[in-house]
Amino acid sequence: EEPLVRALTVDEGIAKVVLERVLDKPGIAAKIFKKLADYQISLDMIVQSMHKDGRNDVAFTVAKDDLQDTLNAMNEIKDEVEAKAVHYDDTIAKVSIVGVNILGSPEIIYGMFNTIASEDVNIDMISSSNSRVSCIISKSKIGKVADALAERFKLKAL
Amino acid sequence: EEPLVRALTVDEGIAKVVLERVLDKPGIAAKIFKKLADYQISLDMIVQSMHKDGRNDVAFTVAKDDLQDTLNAMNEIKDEVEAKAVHYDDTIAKVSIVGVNILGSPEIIYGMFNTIASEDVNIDMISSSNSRVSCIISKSKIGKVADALAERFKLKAL
Ligand SMILES: C[C@@H](O)[C@H](N)C(=O)O
Ligand SMILES: C[C@@H](O)[C@H](N)C(=O)O
Repeated sequence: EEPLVRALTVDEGIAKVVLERVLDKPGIAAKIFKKLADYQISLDMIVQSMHKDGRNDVAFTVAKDDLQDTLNAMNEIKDEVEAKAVHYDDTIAKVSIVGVNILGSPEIIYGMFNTIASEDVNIDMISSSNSRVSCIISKSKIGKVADALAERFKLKAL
Repeated sequence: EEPLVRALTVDEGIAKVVLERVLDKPGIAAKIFKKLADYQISLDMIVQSMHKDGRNDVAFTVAKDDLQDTLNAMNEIKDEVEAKAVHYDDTIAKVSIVGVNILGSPEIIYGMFNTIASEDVNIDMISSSNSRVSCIISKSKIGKVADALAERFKLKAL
């Protein structure tokens, strides 16, 4: 099927949490997410990129209402996974474009990032699956970015 | 709907590319993905986590057949985005669990990471959307990890 952006979604009810520089060895992610399961905390997005010097950052977003519980849970586990710090940011929002096989179209991907850049907005985090690309940006910019993306891809924001 | 893992997918035909320590300012991601669009390179997964000291890593996976073109494209752009290095790894594979609202179930997320950990396998990268969680691991481990996940979630690998 020809890749096409079918929808735009925006989520302002989330907060970002990052366990910085945890040990990059088997079992560490399991410990972190076991603790979140113990606290019954649903996840919104999980991102881990390349490790460096045997350490890695594990970043995820949760519902804002769960932020305090999440920080309590992460403070219980941070020594066991040797996190250098637990960072959080509740001034962020997520904007996503959705469509069948959109990663198959480099023009669509460039289109999203270029539209955000032309609003002079910095992209804080990126996560994707074959039918969705999500960017974390400053919450204060979400309105103008959503409008610009809706215009670029000729959509209505959901 | 009750979150449930409906499928397991495996992809061994990909390679990882990371632009390390690019400038973390508006427009940088657009430059990187413009170059990939110029080369007509489809993407498989894009991951960017938290920045540090005004720099960030932009990581993505492409089809193995596109790796050489991708490296050529990234070497053309690396100075403009001030990347410290262009890293690649073609010894990786991706395993994903798929299901409606699986991020809403912290037990399922923990289940995936714990199953990989119990095979003593390190998770290299993580990316997710609301219905899919993907892990990049060593290609040599993909068989046993896929089998263990299929057993854990009572599925057949697609
Ligand atoms: C690193 C890159 O994503 C940058 N933050 C941008 O917005 O383009
Ligand atoms: C950092 C964390 O993901 C680790 N690599 C693990 O496999 O658990």
